[in-house]
Amino acid sequence: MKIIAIANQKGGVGKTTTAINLSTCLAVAGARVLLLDLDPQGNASSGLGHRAAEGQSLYSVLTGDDPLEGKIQTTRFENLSIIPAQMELAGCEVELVRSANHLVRLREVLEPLKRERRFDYLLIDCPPSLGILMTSALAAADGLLIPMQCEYFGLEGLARIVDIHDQIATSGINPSVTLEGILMTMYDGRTSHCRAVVEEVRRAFADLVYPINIPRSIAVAESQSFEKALLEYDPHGKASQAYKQIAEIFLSRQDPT
Amino acid sequence: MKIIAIANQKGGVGKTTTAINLSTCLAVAGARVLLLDLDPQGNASSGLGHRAAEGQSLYSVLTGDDPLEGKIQTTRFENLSIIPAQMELAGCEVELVRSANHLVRLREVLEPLKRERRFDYLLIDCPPSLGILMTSALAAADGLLIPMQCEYFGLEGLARIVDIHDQIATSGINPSVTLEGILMTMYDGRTSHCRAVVEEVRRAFADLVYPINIPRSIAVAESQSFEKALLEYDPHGKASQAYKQIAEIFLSRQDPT
Ligand SMILES: Nc1ncnc2c1ncn2[C@@H]1O[C@H](COP(=O)(O)OP(=O)(O)OP(=O)(O)O)[C@@H](O)[C@H]1O
Ligand SMILES: Nc1ncnc2c1ncn2[C@@H]1O[C@H](COP(=O)(O)OP(=O)(O)OP(=O)(O)O)[C@@H](O)[C@H]1O
Ligand SMILES: [Mg+2]
Ligand SMILES: [Mg+2]
Repeated sequence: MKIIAIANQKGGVGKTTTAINLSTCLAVAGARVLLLDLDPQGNASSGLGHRAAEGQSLYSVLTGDDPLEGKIQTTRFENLSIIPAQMELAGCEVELVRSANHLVRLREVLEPLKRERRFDYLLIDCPPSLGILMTSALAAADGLLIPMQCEYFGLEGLARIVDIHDQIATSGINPSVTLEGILMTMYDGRTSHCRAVVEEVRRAFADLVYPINIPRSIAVAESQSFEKALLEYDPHGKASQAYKQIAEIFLSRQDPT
Repeated sequence: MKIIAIANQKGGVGKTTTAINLSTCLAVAGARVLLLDLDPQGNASSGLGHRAAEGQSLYSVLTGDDPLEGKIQTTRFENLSIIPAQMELAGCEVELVRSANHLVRLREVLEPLKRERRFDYLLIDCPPSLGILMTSALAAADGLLIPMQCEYFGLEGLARIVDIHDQIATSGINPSVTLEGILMTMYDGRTSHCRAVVEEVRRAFADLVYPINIPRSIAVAESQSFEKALLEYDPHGKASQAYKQIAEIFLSRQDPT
C-alpha cells in the first residue's frame, strides 16, 4: 500500500479538490483506495457526502487506543473507503505534541494497513498549516503530491514545502519519502502571469510536474456543493477529464512491484 | 487604536490580499496603520516588499522579552508601518502553548501601542489554521474581519469562524470582540454558483456583509509578484477600486469617538 500525502501549507491551492478527485478516479480505474481526511475542517469528507460526527475521525486512534478499523467507512464507490475528519482532530495539534513519539504516531497507526494489503493507495488530505497533522502525514508517507496554484504566492509556498520535504527526508524522520509530483491547479491559460508561473515551475522541477494542468472550472465548486466527485457531477467537463488523465499518469508512474 | 484581525481558517480566501490592500488604502486615506503579519509564511510581508530575516518577526517578543518597538518597520507609505512575519513564528504554535497565559500573550504585547495612540488601526493578517497564532489574534482584537470566497467550501468555513468568534466572546477570553464584517472576495458575477453563495451569505448576515464584492482580477496576483499594493500597480483596475471603496466603507463604520 503506497501512502501519498497531498500537502501544501499554502491555503486554497486545491489539496482537497485533488484528494476527492484523484481518489475517486483511481477507484473507478480499479485501484483500491483509502482516503484519509486529516484536516479538522473536513472539506474532503463533506465534499464526498461523508460529513463526520464526533468520534468518527482518527482523533481517538491517534491520541488514545481506539482501533483504526472502527474509523474506516465504505463509500458509494466500490473501491473507495474513507476515514473522515471532524473538528476534534484539531485537538491533535496540542495533545500529540506532548507525547514522546508524536511525529511518528500516525505512521504507527497506519502500519497494520500496510501489512494487510487491503488497499493499493492511501491518500491523505492535509490541512494548510505547518502543524503536527501535516508533519505527521509527511512522516508517514511514501510520496508527497503537491498541488499548487499558478500564482506568485504559490511559488513561495512551493519552495517552502519542498524545503520541508527535504528536512523530513534528511533528518531521518522519513528517509524514504519521495516527491511524487507537483500538480498545477486552477490553471487559466489566458493570463500571462499564470503561464509564467507554470513555466518557472516546469523549468525548476521538470518531469516532477504533471504534464496536465487542472483548468479553472466552476464545475469544481459546484460539484462540492452537491457533495459529488467531478466524475459524477460533470464527467465530460474539462476539470473532470484533467483529473482522469492525472490519475492515469499517476498509475503509470507507479513501480510495477 | 482599533485592532482588526483579518481571519478565516479556510485557506486561500484573500486574507493576505485584504491585509495588504486595506492597510495601504487606509494609509493613503490618512489613517495611521500598523500591519502585523502573523502568518509564518509571510505572504503579506513579501507582498509589500518587506520579506523578513530571522529575528525580525514578533516571535522573540511573544516567546521572550524582546521589546515590541524593535520589530516595527516603516514602509514606503507614510502612514503605514509593518511588523513582518518569518518562519520562526511557527515556533509559537509549540512554545506559546506551554506558557500559562498563552492565549492573551499577544494582547499583552500590543497593550502599550493602545495606550500610545500612535496608530489608528492595527490590522493582523492571520494564518489559515485554528492554532495559537490565529486564536491569539482573536483574543487581542477589537473586531474580526472575515474575507471569504464565493464557493461552497467557503460557506462551511464562514460558519466555522463565526462559531469560533462566538466562543471567544462568550467564553470570556475576549468579551468585547465584534464581527467587523464579512468581505466577499474573488467574486465572479458570471457564475450562478458564486451569485448563489453571495446571496446566501447576505441573507444570513445582512449588513455585516460589505456591499461591495472584491472582483476576481489577475492584477491581484500580478501586483504581489511585483511586491506592490494594487493602488500602486493597477490603481484604476476593478480590484483596486473595490478595495478603495471597502476602505471608505470601513472608515465610515468606525465609531467617531
Ligand atoms: N480547478 C478548479 N477550478 C475552479 N475552482 C477550483 C478548482 N480547484 C479548486 N477550486 C476551488 O477552490 C477552492 C479551494 O480549493 P480546495 O478547498 O480544494 O483547496 P485546499 O488547498 O484544500 O484548501 P485548504 O488549504 O483550505 O485546505 C474550493 O472552493 C474549490 O472548489
Ligand atoms: N480578487 C482576486 N482576484 C484574483 N486573485 C486573487 C484575488 N484575491 C486573492 N487572489 C489570489 O488568490 C491567492 C490567495 O489569496 P491570499 O493569499 O490573499 O489568500 P489567503 O487567505 O491569505 O491565503 P492563506 O490561507 O494561504 O493565508 C493569491 O495568489 C492571490 O493573489
Ligand atoms: Mg483542503
Ligand atoms: Mg495569507
